[in-house]
Amino acid sequence: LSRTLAIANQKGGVAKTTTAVNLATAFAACGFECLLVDLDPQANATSGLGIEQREVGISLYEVLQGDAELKDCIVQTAVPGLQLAPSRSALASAQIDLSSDKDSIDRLRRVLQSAKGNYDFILIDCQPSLSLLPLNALVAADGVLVPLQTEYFALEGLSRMYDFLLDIKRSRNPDLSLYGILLTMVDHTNLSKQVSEDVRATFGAAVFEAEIPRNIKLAEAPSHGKPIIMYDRSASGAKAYLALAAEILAKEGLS
Amino acid sequence: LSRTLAIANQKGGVAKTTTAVNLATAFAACGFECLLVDLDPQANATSGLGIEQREVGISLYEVLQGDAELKDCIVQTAVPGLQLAPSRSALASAQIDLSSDKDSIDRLRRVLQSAKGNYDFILIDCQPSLSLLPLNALVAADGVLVPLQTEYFALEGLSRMYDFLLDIKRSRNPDLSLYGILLTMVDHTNLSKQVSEDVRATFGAAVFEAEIPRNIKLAEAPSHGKPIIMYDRSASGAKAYLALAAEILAKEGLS
Ligand SMILES: Nc1ncnc2c1ncn2[C@@H]1O[C@H](COP(=O)(O)OP(=O)(O)OP(=O)(O)O)[C@@H](O)[C@H]1O
Ligand SMILES: Nc1ncnc2c1ncn2[C@@H]1O[C@H](COP(=O)(O)OP(=O)(O)OP(=O)(O)O)[C@@H](O)[C@H]1O
Ligand SMILES: [Mg+2]
Ligand SMILES: [Mg+2]
Repeated sequence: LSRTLAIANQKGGVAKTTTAVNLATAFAACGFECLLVDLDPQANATSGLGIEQREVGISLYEVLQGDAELKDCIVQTAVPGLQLAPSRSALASAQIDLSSDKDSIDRLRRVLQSAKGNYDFILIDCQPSLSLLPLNALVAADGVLVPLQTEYFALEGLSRMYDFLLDIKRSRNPDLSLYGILLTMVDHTNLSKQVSEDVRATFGAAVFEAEIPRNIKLAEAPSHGKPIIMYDRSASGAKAYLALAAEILAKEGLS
Repeated sequence: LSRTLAIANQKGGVAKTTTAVNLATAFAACGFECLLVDLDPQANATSGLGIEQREVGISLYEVLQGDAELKDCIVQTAVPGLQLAPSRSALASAQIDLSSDKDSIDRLRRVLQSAKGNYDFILIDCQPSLSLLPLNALVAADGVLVPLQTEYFALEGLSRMYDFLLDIKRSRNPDLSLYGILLTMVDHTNLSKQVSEDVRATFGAAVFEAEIPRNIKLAEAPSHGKPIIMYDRSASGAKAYLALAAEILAKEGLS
C-alpha cells in the first residue's frame, strides 16, 4: 500500500497545514512510514516541523524545476518515520515558470512516482487556491482530504472545491476520490454545530467520524516547531488527530 | 480625498474579508461614500454583503477582461453609502487569461481611475496569495492594510508580505505605503498576547491602536448576509470596527 493524499481547500486558514503535519505525525507514531510534501510557498508545514528556512538546502522548488531529484530534497524530521520534502518561498514563482510548459500539471505526479514504494502514506500540504500547484497535487494524489472549518465562508466554498475535484477526476486523474471531509476548529457555538450538521447531512459518509476541536495547543505547537503529539500528547487536539489516523487506518484495513 | 486601500495578506483566514466588509460599512455609517471591490474569486465579500452569486450580473471579471465598464458592475448594497463591485468564481481564470498581457498588472489601477472621484474610500478585498490579482490591488492602491491573526503561522508570513509590498513600491507604485497592520481575532491566550507584543515591538506605530477581538458574532453575521453593524451593533466586533474607522478618519484629518 502507498496512499498519496492531497490536503486541499481553496479557503484560507481552515487547518490544511495543521492537519498535514499532525496526521502525518500520527501515522508515523503508529509505525507507518510517511512523507510530507510541502507544496505551499508559505512553507508552514516545513516550519511546523521545526525546519527553519535558512536550513532548507534543496527544496521542492528545485525538484519541480527539474534541477534536482526528489531524494535530494527529502530530509528526516524530528519525528521517527516522518520525512519531509520542504518548501521555500521561491516556490511561488513556479506558478509563472512552469505555466508555459505543456506538461506542467503532471510535474509533481512524475516526481512522486519514485517515492511511492518507500512510504505507506504521502501527504501533500496545499496553498489556499485552485491554481497550478494545488492542481499538481490533485493530479498526483489518490484522494483529497478536505479540512473544513465549521464556519460560514468555509462552508460556502466547499461546493467549488468539490467541483474542482470532479473536474480533475474527469480530465486528468480518473483514480482521484474525495477521501474525506474533516471538520476542524469545532467548538460549542451554534454556528459550529449548525455547519457540522449541514455538512454531515449533505456529504454523509464522506465526512470523517473524527473531528478536530478548537484547541489552543494546536496553535501553540508550531511556534515550538513541533507537531501536537510531541508538544502535548494529552491535548484534545493530539487525541483528535490520533483518532483520525486510527479511523483512516481502519478504513484501509491496517492497524 | 479618495483613499484606495488594499486589504491584503497571503496568509489564509486572517480576516481580510471580515475587515473589508466591516470597515467599509463603518465608514458608510459615519457618512462617507465607500466602494468595496471584491477581487477574490471566492466572492466572500459579495456574499458577506447579502448578494448571492446567482444575483451577480456583470462582475469584476468582465470588467478586468475589458468586456464591461466598472460602472456596469457596481451594485448598491443594503448599507446606505456602500457600493460593491462584485466577484464571481470565473475571476479565478483571470490569472491565466490576463497573464500573457504585458500590462496585466495595471488593469485594476486603470479600471479604478474612473471611480476615484465618486468615493471617499475604495477598499479592495484580496485572495490569500501574492499572485496577479493581489498584485493588481497593490498597484492600484495608495496603501495596504494588513490584517494579522495573532497566531504563529500568520506572524511568520508577515515579513514576506512586507517584502512584497516594498517590491511593488520600488517597481510599480511609488506612492504605495503600509497603511497599517490590524491585529485580528485577538483573545486572552498567551499566544495571542505574545504575538501582539511581538508585532507592536517590531512594527510600532504602523500597528493600529484598534484591534479586533475574537467575537463569534463576526463569524455569524456573514451567514445572514449582513455586516456586523447591521447584525448586532452591540457586539464587541462591531464596536472594534467602528473604533478602527474612527482611528483612520482621525489619521486622515476627517471625522
Ligand atoms: N483545531 C484548531 N484549534 C485551534 N487553532 C487551530 C486549529 N487548527 C488550526 N489552528 C490554527 O489556526 C490557524 C490556521 O490553521 P492553518 O494555518 O493550519 O490553516 P491552513 O488552511 O493551512 O491556512 P492557509 O490557507 O494559509 O494555508 C493557524 O494559526 C493554526 O495554528
Ligand atoms: N474577530 C473575529 N472573531 C471571530 N471570527 C472571525 C473574526 N474575524 C474573522 N472571523 C471568521 O474567521 C474566518 C476567517 O475570516 P475571513 O474569511 O474574513 O478571512 P480571510 O483572510 O478573508 O480568508 P481568505 O484567506 O480565505 O480570504 C471566517 O469564518 C470569519 O467569519
Ligand atoms: Mg497552510
Ligand atoms: Mg477572504
